[in-house]
Amino acid sequence: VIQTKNLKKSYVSGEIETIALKGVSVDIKRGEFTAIAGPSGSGKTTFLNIISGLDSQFQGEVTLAGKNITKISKSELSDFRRDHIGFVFQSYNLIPVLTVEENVEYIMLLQNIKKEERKERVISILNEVGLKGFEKRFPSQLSGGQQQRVAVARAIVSNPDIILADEPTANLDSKTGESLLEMMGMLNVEKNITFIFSTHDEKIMRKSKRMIVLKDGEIFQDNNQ
Amino acid sequence: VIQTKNLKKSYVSGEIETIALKGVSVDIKRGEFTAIAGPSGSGKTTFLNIISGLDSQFQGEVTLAGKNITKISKSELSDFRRDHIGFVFQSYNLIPVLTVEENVEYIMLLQNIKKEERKERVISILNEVGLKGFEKRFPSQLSGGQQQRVAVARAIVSNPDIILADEPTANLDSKTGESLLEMMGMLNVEKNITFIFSTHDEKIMRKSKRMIVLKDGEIFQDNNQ
Ligand SMILES: Nc1ncnc2c1ncn2[C@@H]1O[C@H](COP(=O)(O)OP(=O)(O)OP(=O)(O)O)[C@@H](O)[C@H]1O
Ligand SMILES: Nc1ncnc2c1ncn2[C@@H]1O[C@H](COP(=O)(O)OP(=O)(O)OP(=O)(O)O)[C@@H](O)[C@H]1O
Ligand SMILES: [Mg+2]
Ligand SMILES: [Mg+2]
Repeated sequence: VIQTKNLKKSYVSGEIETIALKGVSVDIKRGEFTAIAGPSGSGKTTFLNIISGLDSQFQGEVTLAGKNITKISKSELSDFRRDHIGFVFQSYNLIPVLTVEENVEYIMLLQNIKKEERKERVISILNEVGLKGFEKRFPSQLSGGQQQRVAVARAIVSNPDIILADEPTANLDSKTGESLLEMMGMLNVEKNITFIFSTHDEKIMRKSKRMIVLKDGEIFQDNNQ
Repeated sequence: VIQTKNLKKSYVSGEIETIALKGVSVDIKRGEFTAIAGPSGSGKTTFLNIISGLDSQFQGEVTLAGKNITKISKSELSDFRRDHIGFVFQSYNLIPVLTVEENVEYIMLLQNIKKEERKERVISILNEVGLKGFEKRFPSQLSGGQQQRVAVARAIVSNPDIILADEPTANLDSKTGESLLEMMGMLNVEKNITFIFSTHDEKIMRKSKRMIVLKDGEIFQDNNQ
């Protein structure tokens, strides 16, 4: 469902050029439960931002659900992303002026889902991530790990085909992280949702069926091959 | 060096009242290397914000280096904090318009340390946290874990007596996290700096001499007693 061929990316600012990805080729199939691991600065976030269509400045080829994302229009790509991809940012990126409920519901508003169904799904997913009763709070009224779980709930609630999560358990204690992971494992098995996690968490790496290890912008190891 | 007696804290906003700490009494001695553990939402960040003097809205007593912090003036408390406490925020809180070098150097400017010495210490501490050569970058040009390490470098560079770190290794791979921890362990042994970490990282818990576990705003376990 996601292929990259010789993916390269460098960030240029002023005289500084940082090569973040040096030619990453990978083939991820529908229904995979795959971890992207590697040291701090190895290119995990850069990789996820590109394969999700968020970052369009790169060299090489990226194919998403059979479409070459450099060849389709911006609006077709953002419609595809809204309808098929759930994304969890490393820094959560919750909208501060919206409540927890409004943050989680937002994508379903764009998809014209009826109010009753939206409300039902928001309450159910918040309950699943352990945040029952937190609907009316604002992000600034939450702990770090609570904000992180709202970000995960938001990515899952619209039933996407693909969930890309950047460090989804970094601020969670092991019990909370474990139950979150179990929930995502069930979605993967029951609904065949493809999961790709960037992570340092050894629990996620152990639970993943496949692990791709990045090092200095290259694939160091891929236990699928 | 830090005592709390029956520390209570609740956040009130509109009709919602959240009791974050329900009477925490703890005595932390100079030179300790102590972890504060506990589930997401158990009160770790709230506790660190109060004992560092950042949050002055609480009930109960807090004594910092022999002074009752509710009885001293705001300016005396903020001078004390600047000269004696290094703080690592859970969300790093780097200043976006300053470079890495300027972010780390900032406190030493307030302490009127000479330019040559400031520059030397910044280069040395960035090297120690594995970010040699990143001096001129801005926070937005760094990975998550790189920003986190800048936040740790900033807390340590002014040689404080007490370092309070909220989840200092959450976005670091285990090797980078381990070397950071080792560096902090050496500062603790060689300079008798008191370290208090809020953490979910089992490596930090194993390395700590003392662990206080919070649960729902109370002390669940303290292996010092
Ligand atoms: N500004 C705030 N307004 C209202 N409630 C808050 C605020 N900050 C924290 N809380 C609540 O207080 C409780 C304790 O929060 P705290 O941030 O101290 O937990 P924590 O142990 O640091 O959690 P985590 O491991 O997720 O960072 C939580 O239930 C949280 O929702
Ligand atoms: N906006 C940017 N401008 C310049 N350089 C950047 C930018 N974002 C990332 N980089 C650099 O690109 C490299 C890869 O960064 P990336 O964020 O993908 O790493 P990562 O594997 O996600 O790290 P972490 O585990 O610390 O989150 C790093 O060296 C980083 O400094
Ligand atoms: Mg990252
Ligand atoms: Mg916290």
